[in-house]
Amino acid sequence: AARLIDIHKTYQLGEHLVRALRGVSVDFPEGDYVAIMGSSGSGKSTMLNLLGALDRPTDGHYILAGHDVSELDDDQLSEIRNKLIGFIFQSYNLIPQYTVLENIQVPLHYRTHQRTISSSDMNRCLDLAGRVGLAERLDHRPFQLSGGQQQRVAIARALINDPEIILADEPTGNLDSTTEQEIMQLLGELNAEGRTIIMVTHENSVARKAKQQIIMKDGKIAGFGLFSDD
Amino acid sequence: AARLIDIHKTYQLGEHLVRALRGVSVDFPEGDYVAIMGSSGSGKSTMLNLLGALDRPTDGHYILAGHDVSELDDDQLSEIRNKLIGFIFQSYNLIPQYTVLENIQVPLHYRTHQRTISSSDMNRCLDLAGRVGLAERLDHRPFQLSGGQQQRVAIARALINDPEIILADEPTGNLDSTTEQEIMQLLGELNAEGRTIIMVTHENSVARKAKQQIIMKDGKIAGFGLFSDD
Ligand SMILES: Nc1ncnc2c1ncn2[C@@H]1O[C@H](COP(=O)(O)OP(=O)(O)OP(=O)(O)O)[C@@H](O)[C@H]1O
Ligand SMILES: Nc1ncnc2c1ncn2[C@@H]1O[C@H](COP(=O)(O)OP(=O)(O)OP(=O)(O)O)[C@@H](O)[C@H]1O
Ligand SMILES: [Mg+2]
Ligand SMILES: [Mg+2]
Repeated sequence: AARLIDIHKTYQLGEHLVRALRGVSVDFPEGDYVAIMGSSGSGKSTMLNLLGALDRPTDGHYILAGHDVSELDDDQLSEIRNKLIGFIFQSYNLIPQYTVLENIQVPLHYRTHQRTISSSDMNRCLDLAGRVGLAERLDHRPFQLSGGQQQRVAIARALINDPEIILADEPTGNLDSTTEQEIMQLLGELNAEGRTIIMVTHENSVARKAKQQIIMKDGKIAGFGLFSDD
Repeated sequence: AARLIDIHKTYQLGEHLVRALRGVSVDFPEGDYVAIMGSSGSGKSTMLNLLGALDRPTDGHYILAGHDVSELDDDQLSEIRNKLIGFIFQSYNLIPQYTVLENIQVPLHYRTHQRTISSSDMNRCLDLAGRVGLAERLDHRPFQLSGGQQQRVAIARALINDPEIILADEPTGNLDSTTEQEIMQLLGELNAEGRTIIMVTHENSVARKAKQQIIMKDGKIAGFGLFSDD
């Protein structure tokens, strides 16, 4: 589904260079379920942003669904991204002026083959809102929600287009263990349907639900498997 | 240090009433170290916002450092809050246009008895930035930082005025376990110095560092002590 080949990502900060990724190569076959772990600043979100085609590498190649992303222009990239990928951001990126329902619907407006919201779309919105426990809050806005409720809106929104690839950046960071288990249950079902899930987490309880774990350190893959310290 | 007496907080949402807190009474003596746990939406952040005098209860009394908060006007409240309380927000609330250093310095500008930044202030900024592992990033802005790095700026900022009361809303939600341990170490030292710490967390590994735990459910205190399920 997605393959990174010797990926480098460097940010220029004034005269300072931050080498966020320093040569990352990894293959994610379809149906994979991977947890990316590692210390704060080790490059996890940067890697996920590249996988989500939200950013381009400084060096190296990213093959997404058979296309080399560097050979696609921005429009082609947007189209592929919207069709294939659902992204749960580390800081949610909800639209403050939109209600919960409108936020969940945002990806539906980016579909190239269907511009209107059908009744089956609406049913799917209501169903997902119910799955994340927000059925009663559809007409409220982000500032009226708790941190965990906002996170759950971001999760529902990422899933509305039935994406083949789900990229989740700390999807349960603001959720208590019961709610976390419900979300992990949902992700497990999606993976069982054949979807590819790549999630960043720093919690072993979440990481062990995945099929394999990748550990990042200083912009490189340092190892595989769970941390053994807790 | 802080006492809640039969606190109610109700939000009006159109014709909908959300009763976020439904009769909460609890005393936090000086030097206390309490973890507040409970499911998403149970009222934890609302309680912390009231303790931080960032919001007023719909009913009940809040006694902060001997003053009934309802008898203080907004200016008096601001002054007490800035002098006594350091607040780590669930969504950080960093100022995007300010650098890391400028963000850490924000509370210094609100001091009523000293409007300029002295060299000892500056030393404290550098020291705190070092304590949270951000000494090299002082001139960068939030968008150039990872999620956990942004959280650490919020932590340093909350501590810059040497507050007597530290209110922390999920202070390690975006931190890996090593960085989390460093932050918990720092909070432990501050409590050993006599400061009162009230922190919201949904992680047992964090909650067990506190002296006691309070469990919230549906806007009320449902019990005390750690969750036994993980
Ligand atoms: N400004 C607001 N307007 C309306 N309702 C609100 C507002 N702020 C919070 N609420 C509601 O009050 C309830 C409690 O919210 P609160 O943020 O205290 O929960 P929490 O325990 O911190 O949850 P989480 O663990 O998800 O952060 C929730 O149902 C929330 O939607
Ligand atoms: N837009 C940017 N400009 C400059 N530097 C950046 C930018 N985005 C990220 N960085 C830097 O790149 C490095 C990796 O960041 P990244 O967000 O990938 O870390 P992370 O592993 O997700 O961390 P966390 O666990 O704290 O979220 C960090 O040093 C970060 O400060
Ligand atoms: Mg990150
Ligand atoms: Mg909260």
